[in-house]
Parts: sequence; structure tokens; C-alpha cells
Amino acid sequence: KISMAVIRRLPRYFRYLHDLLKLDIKRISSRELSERMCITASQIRQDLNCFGGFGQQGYGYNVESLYNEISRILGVDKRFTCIIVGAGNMGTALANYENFKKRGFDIVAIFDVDPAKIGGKINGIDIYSMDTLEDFVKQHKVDIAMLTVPNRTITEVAEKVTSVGIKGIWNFSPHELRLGEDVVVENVHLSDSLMVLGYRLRSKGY
Amino acid sequence: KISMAVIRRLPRYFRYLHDLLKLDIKRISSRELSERMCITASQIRQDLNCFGGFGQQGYGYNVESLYNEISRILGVDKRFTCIIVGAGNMGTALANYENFKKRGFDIVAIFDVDPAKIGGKINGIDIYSMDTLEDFVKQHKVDIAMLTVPNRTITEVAEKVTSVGIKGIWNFSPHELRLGEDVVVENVHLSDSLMVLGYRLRSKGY
Ligand SMILES: NC(=O)c1ccc[n+]([C@@H]2O[C@H](COP(=O)([O-])OP(=O)(O)OC[C@H]3O[C@@H](n4cnc5c(N)ncnc54)[C@H](O)[C@@H]3O)[C@@H](O)[C@H]2O)c1
Ligand SMILES: NC(=O)c1ccc[n+]([C@@H]2O[C@H](COP(=O)([O-])OP(=O)(O)OC[C@H]3O[C@@H](n4cnc5c(N)ncnc54)[C@H](O)[C@@H]3O)[C@@H](O)[C@H]2O)c1
Repeated sequence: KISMAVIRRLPRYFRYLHDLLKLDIKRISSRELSERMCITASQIRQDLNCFGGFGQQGYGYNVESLYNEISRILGVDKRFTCIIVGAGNMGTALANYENFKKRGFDIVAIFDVDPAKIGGKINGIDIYSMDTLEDFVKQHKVDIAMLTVPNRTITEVAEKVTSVGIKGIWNFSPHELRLGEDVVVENVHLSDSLMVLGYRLRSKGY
Repeated sequence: KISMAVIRRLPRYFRYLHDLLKLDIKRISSRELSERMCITASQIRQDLNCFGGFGQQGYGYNVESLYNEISRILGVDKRFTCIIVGAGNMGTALANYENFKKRGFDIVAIFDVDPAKIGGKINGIDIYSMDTLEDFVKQHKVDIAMLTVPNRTITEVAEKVTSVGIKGIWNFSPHELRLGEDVVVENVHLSDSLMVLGYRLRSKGY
């Protein structure tokens, strides 16, 4: 079994290897990969050894077989059906972002409580009333709900969404959600990335 | 020197320890912390040993001294002056997010090229024309530019921003930026987090 710390790094390997394939690079050493990705070469060797390595002494890693193995582990060929709850700024930015579809995540509907938004569309995706969520989920299998609602409503919205049977929650609010064992919650904390940027700026003496 | 892999996990420890302090919890074992954070206890011990551990056999970790040490390493008491470039959906969502200020990141201005947006405000922050960026940066020290412009403009905008002397770039576009050695770029790839959610859902058999 691969540790979650390694799993969390795999999308980044996936992106870099994807770029290398586009440049028609067939093999790469852990040292070269380390320079491109700003991760230590020993961390790369440690990570990639978790699932069979694919590296050979003196030859480096075979880019294509490594890419295929990471794709298999991440399951990039599987499609996920998603809805957005909260058609505000963040919800709109997510609905407009084309990369999710490329990674296998299809946003099929948006839900909101604001009458001025209901009946509209964002990037061709319909905005429905929250009152119709239960009926919608009865007719379409929904894997993931992206929650971009105001912080004060997050607990009630998360409970509503899981009560109609959705198992995957992508939570943009800063609040920790305590839901059933059967529900998977992935939190987005953009401030974490900003704090790392701050650390790196200070390490350079700025 | 602490590895970047550990540094990237520190904001998360910071948040959990912050919550524990609010609950008036004085000490915690690596096992308890592991359950709360869904990281293995051995990963926690390995991470925290990088900077002095603070753990004692049988007692666990002193929450307050661990929190203070992580705050010191991350430099949470330092303030960073930020601007947003691109007053669209993502830029608006960032300008409205109150957590950045709490973490020490002050958004002082927004820049755009759209005449309909210039002269307006988001969350009390003025939107200026890109033409005035150079003058603005001459009068105010700016540490970080948050780039939320359309993908096709990212290279030219990043070069403009670094040419006026800004050293920190928070890049929301999916494109890798190649800038000078003196510039620090932190990329945001929300699809990485979504791919981890997809992996976790499949591991549970959904
Ligand atoms: N995690 C991060 O780093 C980060 C960064 C920026 C914003 N955010 C978060 O994203 C969330 C949304 O921010 P925003 O700027 O898009 O807010 P917003 O106010 O622009 O949008 C919120 C939307 O939710 C709708 N809504 C309100 N109550 C609802 C309910 N009960 N059911 C369904 N829809 C409902 C509103 O009508 C509105 O359209 C907030 O929680 C904010 O904290 C997180
Ligand atoms: N990293 C991720 O996971 C993720 C997720 C969602 C969106 N995004 C990205 O965020 C970015 C913005 O998305 P959005 O939905 O907010 O777009 P948007 O079109 O709503 O906003 C773009 C803004 O940039 C302004 N602009 C255009 N050219 C400019 C220039 N040369 N200088 C200054 N401002 C300029 C426009 O006038 C507009 O206000 C895109 O790059 C998108 O890919 C990234």
C-alpha cells in the first residue's frame, strides 16, 4: 500500500512526466527530475520505489512506463461526475476551468439558493435551485460535490449533500467537516500554498 | 536545513495545533495527532524530529511549544504585501477571502486591463489599470503578485510583474513559468487536490 504522503505528490509527477513525453524525452535520471521539480533526488527515489521504481542504475527512469504506472495508480482514465454547490466567485472560477475535464472530472450541474442565479448558466452548465438537488441526484449518479458556499452555511450544505448520497466532498471553506465514515472529504486551503511562498521568499532574504 | 517536503506539510500542522490550542489541549501523542490529521504516526515523528521534536517518551508533544516553533519556522508574524493581477472570478474570490489577512498576507491593490473594472473595488480594495503598476510598485513595496489572468496572457503578465521588481509570484495558471533565479514562483494546481479526492474515492470502492 502506498502512503498518502506519496499519493499527494503523484499528481505533480504526473504533470512533469506528461510535459517530458510531449518533449519526446524517453528517459530521465532522478538528478535531472530533481532539478526540474525542485524535490531532492533521494525523495524521488524513495517515492518511486514505493511502486516498483522503474529506475535502472546508470539508465535512469523510463519516462513512458513511469507515466503509465502513475496514471494507473491515480486512475486518470476513470471519469468522475461532479456538481458545484454555490455559484459565487469561486464556484464560477471552477466552472470555467477547462483542466478539470482533461483530468477526468465532468462538472454537470451547479446549485444555488439565490433566485437571481437559478436558471442561469456558467460555461454552458445550468444553475439549479438547491431544492431540486435530491431529484437531480436520483436521476444522475453524482460522485463529487464541490462546496463553494459562504463559510457560515458549510455544515448544513455538507449534511444536505451527503444525505442525498454523494460520497465525495471537495471543501473550499476553512472549516473542518465531520461527516460519516463513508464520506471522503478533501479540503482546499489555498493559504497553505501562500505560506510556503512566504517561507521561500524569506529564505532568499526578501 | 528542513526539506521542502516537510515545509509543505507545516501549514497543515500549524492549523491543527491552532485548533488544539483553542480546545485548551496541552499535550498530544503522535498517535492521536495521526488520527486527527490522517497522516501516519511515523511520518509525524519523522517530520517533527527535523526541527527538534519536542516529543518525550510517554508524554507526547507539548502542543504550545510545538505550535510556537512551527510559527517561528513559517514566520507567521511577518507581514507580506500582495497585489492581485486579474480581477476576474478567481481574483475576486481571493480578494474576498478573509483568511489570507489572518495569516499575514495583506492584499493592497488589484490590477486589470478591462476598462469596465478599472476604478471599481472588490472587498474595499481598489482596481487599478495595469498601466499604473510600475508607479504603484515605486511607491509601495510589493512582496507578492497573485496572478489570476487568462492562461494565454500569463507569460507576458509574469514578465511585466517581475520587471518592476516583484520577487514573489503566486501562479494560478496551469503553465510553468520560467523566470529569473531571483524570483520565487509558487504554482497552484487545484486539479492535484481533485485527483487525490478521486483516488481516495476509488480506494473506498466508489
Ligand atoms: N480555501 C481557500 O483557500 C479559499 C479561497 C477563496 C475562497 N474560499 C471559500 O470559497 C467559498 C466561496 O467563496 P466565494 O467568494 O465564491 O463566495 P460568494 O459569496 O461569491 O459565493 C457563495 C455562493 O453560495 C451561494 N449560497 C449561499 N448559501 C447557499 C446554500 N445554502 N446552498 C447553496 N448555495 C448557497 C450564494 O448564493 C453564492 O452564490 C467560501 O467558503 C470561501 O471561504 C476558500
Ligand atoms: N490553478 C487552478 O487550479 C485554477 C482553477 C480555476 C481557475 N484557474 C485559473 O485562474 C485564472 C483566472 O481564471 P478566471 O476564471 O478568474 O478568469 P476571468 O476571465 O474571470 O478573469 C481574468 C481577468 O484577467 C484580466 N486580464 C486579462 N488580461 C490581462 C492582463 N494582460 N493584465 C491584467 N489583467 C488581465 C481580465 O480583464 C479579467 O478580469 C486562469 O488562468 C485560470 O486558468 C486556475
